[in-house]
Amino acid sequence: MQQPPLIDLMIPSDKVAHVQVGNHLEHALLVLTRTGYSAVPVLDMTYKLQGLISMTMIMDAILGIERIEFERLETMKVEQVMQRNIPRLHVNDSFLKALKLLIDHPFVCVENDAGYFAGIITRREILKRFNRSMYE
Amino acid sequence: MQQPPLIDLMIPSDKVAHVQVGNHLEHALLVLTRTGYSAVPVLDMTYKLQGLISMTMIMDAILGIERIEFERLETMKVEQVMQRNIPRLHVNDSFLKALKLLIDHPFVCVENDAGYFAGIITRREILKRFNRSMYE
Ligand SMILES: Nc1ncnc2c1ncn2[C@@H]1O[C@@H]2COP(=O)(O)O[C@H]3[C@@H](O)[C@H](n4cnc5c(N)ncnc54)O[C@@H]3COP(=O)(O)O[C@H]2[C@H]1O
Ligand SMILES: Nc1ncnc2c1ncn2[C@@H]1O[C@@H]2COP(=O)(O)O[C@H]3[C@@H](O)[C@H](n4cnc5c(N)ncnc54)O[C@@H]3COP(=O)(O)O[C@H]2[C@H]1O
Repeated sequence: MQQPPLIDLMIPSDKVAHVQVGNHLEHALLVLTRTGYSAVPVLDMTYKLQGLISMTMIMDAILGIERIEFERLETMKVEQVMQRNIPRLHVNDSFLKALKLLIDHPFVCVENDAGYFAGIITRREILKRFNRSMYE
Repeated sequence: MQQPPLIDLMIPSDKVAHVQVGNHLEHALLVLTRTGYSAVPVLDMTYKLQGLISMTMIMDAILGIERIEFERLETMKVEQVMQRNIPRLHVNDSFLKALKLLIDHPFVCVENDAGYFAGIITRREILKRFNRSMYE
């Protein structure tokens, strides 16, 4: 199968739902529920990638010993709960490098030369490409 | 790439986290949060596949107009909220049929001849197989 450049597969940043490090968990929960995504990137005010946040991370943070501590949604921030250690791709990385990461991650964030968030590569886009190659 | 039989890729039912149609949403939320899965199959008491439930479906159900109505977690049941219309594969279906479905679904449930839940095919397993083929 021909290896396409990542830019051909990437969902550009302006189409990617995200939250800010400083948002409260309640806002993040609303973004995830309304978009229907189970996880989205977390950016800072300079549009640099800081991590990712998922429904599970939020639920984990508010699940107390005796009950679900819903008030924590208003007091805790995204940056206290997000996953900071995440794989990153550069716009010029190879398809094979992206594929390797997508084995364990539903999506991977892509950065450009200046270190800004450029978009995401998703499993769906890779699978669509492989599906096409099965019929060529 | 060689097309493997689905049984080679399938995660067998005894390894698949699931919930029951009659469980309350609170139980489903705990299963999802503890396993870390964003969605799992829903079975009935005869071990037949009835649908799937996700974090988002649960959150959607309890997100009221003014506030998050957490009490609904104890009053509502999985069967009121789950997605019933889901793709299904048979153990003897082709790899290509599974691939096509996995473009739009992170996992697809597999049924056996007797119509019982046999396991799931995940995007991760398909991507691992494609990754291997890129180096053969
Ligand atoms: N609103 C929607 N419209 C159409 N299909 C939808 C959809 N929401 C979910 N899906 C389908 O469900 C898959 C899993 O979504 P999930 O939100 O768990 O996982 C997603 C989500 O965490 C993230 N993602 C995808 N597109 C995004 C976007 N535009 N903004 C932010 N995050 C995105 O990447 C993961 C993998 O996405 P992928 O497309 O491979 O796979 C998606 C897609 O096939
Ligand atoms: N406990 C864990 N251990 C290791 N890796 C984990 C993990 N939880 C999540 N992941 C990674 O995150 C991906 C997305 O998981 P998610 O729960 O959104 O979406 C999952 C989940 O909804 C379902 N799933 C996978 N394995 C399952 C199982 N044993 N029981 C129930 N549902 C399962 O199939 C979807 C796609 O799974 P896939 O393996 O392709 O992709 C998984 C896997 O690469």
